[in-house]
Amino acid sequence: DYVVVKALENGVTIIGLTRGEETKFHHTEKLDKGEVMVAQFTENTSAIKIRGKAELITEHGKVESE
Amino acid sequence: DYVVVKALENGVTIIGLTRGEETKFHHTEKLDKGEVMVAQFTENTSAIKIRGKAELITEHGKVESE
Amino acid sequence: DYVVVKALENGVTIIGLTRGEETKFHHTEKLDKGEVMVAQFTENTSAIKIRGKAELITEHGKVESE
Amino acid sequence: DYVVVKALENGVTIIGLTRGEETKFHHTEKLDKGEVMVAQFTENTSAIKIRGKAELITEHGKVESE
Amino acid sequence: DYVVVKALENGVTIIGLTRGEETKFHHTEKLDKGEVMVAQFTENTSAIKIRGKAELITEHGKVESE
Amino acid sequence: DYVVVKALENGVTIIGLTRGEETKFHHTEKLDKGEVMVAQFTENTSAIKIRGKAELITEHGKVESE
Amino acid sequence: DYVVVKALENGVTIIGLTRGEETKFHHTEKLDKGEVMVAQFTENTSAIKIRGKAELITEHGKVESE
Amino acid sequence: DYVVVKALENGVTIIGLTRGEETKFHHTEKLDKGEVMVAQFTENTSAIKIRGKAELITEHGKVESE
Amino acid sequence: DYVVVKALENGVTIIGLTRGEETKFHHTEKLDKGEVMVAQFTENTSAIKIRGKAELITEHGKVESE
Amino acid sequence: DYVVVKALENGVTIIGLTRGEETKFHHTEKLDKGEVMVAQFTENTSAIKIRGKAELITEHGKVESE
Amino acid sequence: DYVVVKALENGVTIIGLTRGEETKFHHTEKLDKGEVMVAQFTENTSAIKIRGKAELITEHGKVESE
Ligand SMILES: N[C@@H](Cc1c[nH]c2ccccc12)C(=O)O
Ligand SMILES: N[C@@H](Cc1c[nH]c2ccccc12)C(=O)O
Ligand SMILES: N[C@@H](Cc1c[nH]c2ccccc12)C(=O)O
Ligand SMILES: N[C@@H](Cc1c[nH]c2ccccc12)C(=O)O
Ligand SMILES: N[C@@H](Cc1c[nH]c2ccccc12)C(=O)O
Ligand SMILES: N[C@@H](Cc1c[nH]c2ccccc12)C(=O)O
Ligand SMILES: N[C@@H](Cc1c[nH]c2ccccc12)C(=O)O
Ligand SMILES: N[C@@H](Cc1c[nH]c2ccccc12)C(=O)O
Ligand SMILES: N[C@@H](Cc1c[nH]c2ccccc12)C(=O)O
Ligand SMILES: N[C@@H](Cc1c[nH]c2ccccc12)C(=O)O
Ligand SMILES: N[C@@H](Cc1c[nH]c2ccccc12)C(=O)O
Repeated sequence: DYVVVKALENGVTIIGLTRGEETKFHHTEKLDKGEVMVAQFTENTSAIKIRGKAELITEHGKVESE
Repeated sequence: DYVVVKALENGVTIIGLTRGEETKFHHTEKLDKGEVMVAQFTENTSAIKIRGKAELITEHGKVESE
Repeated sequence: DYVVVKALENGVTIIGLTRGEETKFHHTEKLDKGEVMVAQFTENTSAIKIRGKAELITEHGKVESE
Repeated sequence: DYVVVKALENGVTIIGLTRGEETKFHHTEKLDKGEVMVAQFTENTSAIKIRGKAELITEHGKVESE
Repeated sequence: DYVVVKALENGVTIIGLTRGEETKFHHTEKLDKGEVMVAQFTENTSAIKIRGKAELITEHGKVESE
Repeated sequence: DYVVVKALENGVTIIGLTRGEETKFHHTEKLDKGEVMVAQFTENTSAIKIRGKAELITEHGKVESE
Repeated sequence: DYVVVKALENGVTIIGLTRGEETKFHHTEKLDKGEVMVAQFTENTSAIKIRGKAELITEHGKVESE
Repeated sequence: DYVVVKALENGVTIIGLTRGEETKFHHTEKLDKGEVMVAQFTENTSAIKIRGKAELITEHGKVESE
Repeated sequence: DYVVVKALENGVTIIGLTRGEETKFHHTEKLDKGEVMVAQFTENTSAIKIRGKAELITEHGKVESE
Repeated sequence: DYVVVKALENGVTIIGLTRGEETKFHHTEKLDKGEVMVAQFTENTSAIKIRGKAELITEHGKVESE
Repeated sequence: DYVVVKALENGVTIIGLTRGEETKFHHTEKLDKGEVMVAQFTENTSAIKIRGKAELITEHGKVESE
């Protein structure tokens, strides 16, 4: 399982939330406009949060964050 | 298995309910309008509750919470 | 395996029935109108009952409880 | 594997039959009109019987009990 | 793997045949008109026989017994 | 894996052939017209033979024996 | 994995070839016109040969032997 | 995984090539016109060669050898 | 799981991010215009970032980085 | 996983490349025009090269070598 | 998982990149115009790079390198 994120503006952030009893931010990846990141769910990442204007593509379809 | 939630207004909350004999809220994540969260079911999360106006995308299709 | 429930009125209840030889209610989650809950089948939950007006989405399609 | 049952009248019953050499009724769940139950096959339940007017949805399609 | 049987008349019987070297009837479930039974193949049941007028739904499609 | 057989006349026989180095008939089940049998491949049955007029439904489609 | 063979004339033969370093005929099953045989690949059978006029149905489609 | 071969002329040969570091012919099966062979890949066979005019059906579609 | 990247200009970079608690760049592969790279997710790579003008093809569809 | 190769001219070669740290040719199979070879990926073969005019069919579609 | 590469000109190269913490070129296979190579991802190869004019076919579709 992975998600594809394309930044539609500068300063888009992709945040990895920790797996386990606690839910914290363990990593924030900044994307500039046009950059694409493909990120898996992992032993350390069980939720992903996206801020800023971006296009998100998952197994269940597409959605745009703003 | 994961769900995709896009907040359509500020103050949308995504609540993780505990897996096991007891069912409690273990984490509440707040989303501002336009933010997107992709959240898995995990060893700690066996149910997810969404409050506020948001678009929810799952394997079985789309639905909007209000 | 999980089901998606969207409450179409206040006071919708989602009831988890115990897995095992006995079948009892182990948890009742109340939903207000517009709230959505996504609930898995688990080691503790092998049947789910829905009361009140709600939209239920499963792998096999949609149905509305009343 | 699970089945979805929506009661179309009061007094619908969903009966769980035991897994194993013997086949007995181990649980009968009553549904009022409009209520929906989603029930898995489990270690204890290898057959399910439905009495009364209800809509049944399974992997192989829909059928109405009367 | 399971089959869905809807009785179209009273007195429909669903017979479970034993798994193993011997093939005997281990259980006969009677259905009244309109009743529905969903029955799995199990450790004890490797063949199922249906007598009387009923609608049978399996993975491979529908057929009516008479 | 299972096959569905509907007898279109009396005296249809469904024969189970043994799994293993030897191939013998281990069981013959007689069906009357209209009766339906759903039979799995098992530890004891690796081939099935059908005699008489019947409708056979498998994963790969339908065929009629005569 | 199994194949379905319907004999279109008398004297159709379905031959099981041995699995392993050697390839020999371990069993020949004769079918009369109209009879149907459903035969799996097994620990003992890794190839199947069909002689005479028959209809063969497999996962990859239908073909007629002559 | 298996392939289906129907001979369109006499003298069609289906050759099994050995699995392992060496690649040799371990078995050649002759087919007369109209005969059909269904052959699996096995512990001993990791490649299959077909000579003569025949119709070959695999998971990926049909092709005719000449 | 793998992604396919075709560089649409010179100097496109494909960056592998480390799996585990820390998220760092472990490898950057430069592509010239027209070159294609097919890269898996691995024990060492749980996220991939693409900079520059390229076409990205994944299981969930196509997207162009800029 | 296997590939199907039909030679469209004499002298087509199918080359097996070794699995492991080294990549060498471990076997070259010659095909005459019209002959078909179906070859798996194996413990010994992790890449296959085709020279000469042939039709290649894989899971991902058809392509002709020249 | 494998990819299919057809060289559309002479001198096309298919490069295998090492699996593990380090990413190096472990093998470069040269293709002449018309030659086809089918290459798996393996214990040693977790990324593949293609240079020169070729047609690449993967699970996710086709793309041409230049
Ligand atoms: N730490 C949580 C993170 C999480 C995953 N899915 C969630 C849904 C709601 C709230 C939190 C979460 C967990 O691993 O379970
Ligand atoms: N603690 C419960 C949470 C839950 C999951 N699915 C449910 C359905 C209904 C009620 C509660 C639940 C469990 O793990 O089983
Ligand atoms: N305790 C039961 C609950 C149940 C699941 N499916 C059912 C169907 C009918 C009646 C009860 C049930 C069990 O785990 O098996
Ligand atoms: N006790 C039986 C119940 C059953 C399942 N499927 C059946 C079909 C027919 C009759 C009985 C059954 C068993 O576990 O096997
Ligand atoms: N006892 C038999 C029952 C059976 C299953 N499939 C069959 C087909 C034909 C005859 C008998 C059977 C077995 O487990 O194998
Ligand atoms: N005893 C044989 C029965 C069989 C299965 N498939 C066959 C095909 C042809 C002939 C015999 C068979 C076996 O288990 O393998
Ligand atoms: N004994 C051979 C039988 C066989 C299977 N597939 C084949 C293809 C060609 C020739 C022989 C075979 C084996 O198990 O491998
Ligand atoms: N002995 C070889 C046979 C083989 C399979 N696929 C091939 C492709 C090309 C050449 C040889 C082969 C192996 O098991 O790997
Ligand atoms: N080190 C992280 C990398 C990562 C994967 N997916 C992510 C999503 C968001 C942020 C970081 C990541 C991990 O393995 O989990
Ligand atoms: N020996 C290599 C062969 C190989 C497979 N796929 C490749 C792609 C490119 C180059 C070489 C290869 C390996 O097993 O990994
Ligand atoms: N050595 C790396 C190679 C690699 C695979 N996918 C990648 C994506 C980007 C950069 C490098 C890679 C690994 O096995 O993980």
